[in-house]
Amino acid sequence: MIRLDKVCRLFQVGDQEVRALDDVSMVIENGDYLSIMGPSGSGKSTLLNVIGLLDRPTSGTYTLDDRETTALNDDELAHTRARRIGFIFQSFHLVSRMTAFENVELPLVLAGVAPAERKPRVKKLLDDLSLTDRGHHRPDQLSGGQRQRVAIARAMVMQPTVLLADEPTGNLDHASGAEVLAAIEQLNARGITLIVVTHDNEVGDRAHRHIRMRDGKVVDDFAGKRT
Amino acid sequence: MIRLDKVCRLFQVGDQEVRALDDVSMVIENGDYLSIMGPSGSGKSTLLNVIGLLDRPTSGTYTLDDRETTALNDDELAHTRARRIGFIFQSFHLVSRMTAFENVELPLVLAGVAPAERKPRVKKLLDDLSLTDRGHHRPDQLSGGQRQRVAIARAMVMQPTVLLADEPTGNLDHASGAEVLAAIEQLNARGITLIVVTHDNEVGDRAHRHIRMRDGKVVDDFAGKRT
Ligand SMILES: Nc1ncnc2c1ncn2[C@@H]1O[C@H](COP(=O)(O)OP(=O)(O)OP(=O)(O)O)[C@@H](O)[C@H]1O
Ligand SMILES: Nc1ncnc2c1ncn2[C@@H]1O[C@H](COP(=O)(O)OP(=O)(O)OP(=O)(O)O)[C@@H](O)[C@H]1O
Ligand SMILES: [Mg+2]
Ligand SMILES: [Mg+2]
Repeated sequence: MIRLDKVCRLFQVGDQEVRALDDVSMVIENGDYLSIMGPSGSGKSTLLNVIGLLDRPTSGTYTLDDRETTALNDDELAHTRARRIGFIFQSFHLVSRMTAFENVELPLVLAGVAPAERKPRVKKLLDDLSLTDRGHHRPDQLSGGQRQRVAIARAMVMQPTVLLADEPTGNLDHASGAEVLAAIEQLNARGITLIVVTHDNEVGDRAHRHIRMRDGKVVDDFAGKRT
Repeated sequence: MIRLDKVCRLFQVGDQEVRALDDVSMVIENGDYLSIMGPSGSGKSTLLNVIGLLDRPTSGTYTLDDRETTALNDDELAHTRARRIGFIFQSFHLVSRMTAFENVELPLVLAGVAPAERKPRVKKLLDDLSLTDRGHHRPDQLSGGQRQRVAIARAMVMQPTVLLADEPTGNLDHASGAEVLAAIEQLNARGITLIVVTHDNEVGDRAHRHIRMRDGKVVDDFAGKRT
């Protein structure tokens, strides 16, 4: 379970203070499927980064399965993150000197999974996302949407307990986007908590619960399929 | 006028050959407003890179206002590009150690425009794209959509004769996207040739002429507003 209590995240730029998250409180149960929408700059990525243990609140608390994360040191954060959280970044963050296959395989390599087990797992994910012929391309040899799908595959390959997707279909045509959504929703159907930040209403509407943000605040939080 | 004649662009990856552009021919008149749509990996960015003189055809010719570009050397290409073409990249390519303001100002600095003239021009563009309070933020201190708008402002600041936009609204909510489209369409209204690659049908429909690509080929090319 994810519990945020009065979380604030302030950024300082020169003498300007930016309230990227302003007093955010919420509870997310295991296996929930949330969408987060709102204007550009409203705090969506910052919220995801805090939930994903990539960033710490300035104030307030974040409890992940009864562990108070704000009390953990950086090593403990990194360890929890690697074991439990899959993150699809808005700007992908692929390793430029590795191929698509190696990028997706990397979390499994770092976790000590044997080649005989990890190779077919990576291959299956690439096939599911129509990247079969692009496995040996490096990121600079891929289209924007292909890079996005590699980032998605990498986030899924460890079967994390929480999958955080920051604009996963932003660079994709309708058909590729549908493929991606089917894949991550299948993970949710198996019990993985799924949080999707999106600007696309059609994508956001598929979630079971809908969060809207504005100026660092959660201004709307309602459950139920809208269509 | 832009004229492509049987343009091919092949990429070699190991022993695999990718036909990113496959026998593309088209004529674009000065002041035209085109959208280019198609599946992920169909060749849209590659087509834009060739038109924008960032990449050369493997075969075929590209004539830009009666100059055969395939005969130009790299310096001449760079010179033509700097003077005439504004490019909004799918992955932004901002200078990470410069502020948003400095990123937008950079083309004017390189062109030798005096501070007294370039400062207000940059400020106006930042205001038009709702970036007024973010001018002194560096790219890593901006949201994804804010970075996208900085990339857009930079492409517009030199008043290029051709503006090439690769998925300019991919990271933007509806309102920010509308702001961007209004700004670039205003340039088109003043005679600038505008080519927009997009996955969003609502955005693509606004163009006066619609190109569809599939597997490196142009499979559709029709004029007129669809709605
Ligand atoms: N440098 C390269 N080396 C090898 N293959 C490449 C290279 N650049 C692009 N490709 C391949 O060429 C094809 C077209 O790429 P392009 O980037 O033009 O697609 P796109 O239509 O812009 O896709 P998207 O909608 O995903 O951005 C893709 O299949 C891609 O893998
Ligand atoms: N490192 C930072 N330093 C200063 N300000 C920051 C930093 N990171 C983000 N911000 C600011 O915090 C606000 C929220 O940023 P965030 O990336 O969470 O927005 P977002 O909702 O994801 O936007 P988008 O839809 O454009 O991706 C923005 O106004 C941004 O400029
Ligand atoms: Mg964001
Ligand atoms: Mg592209």
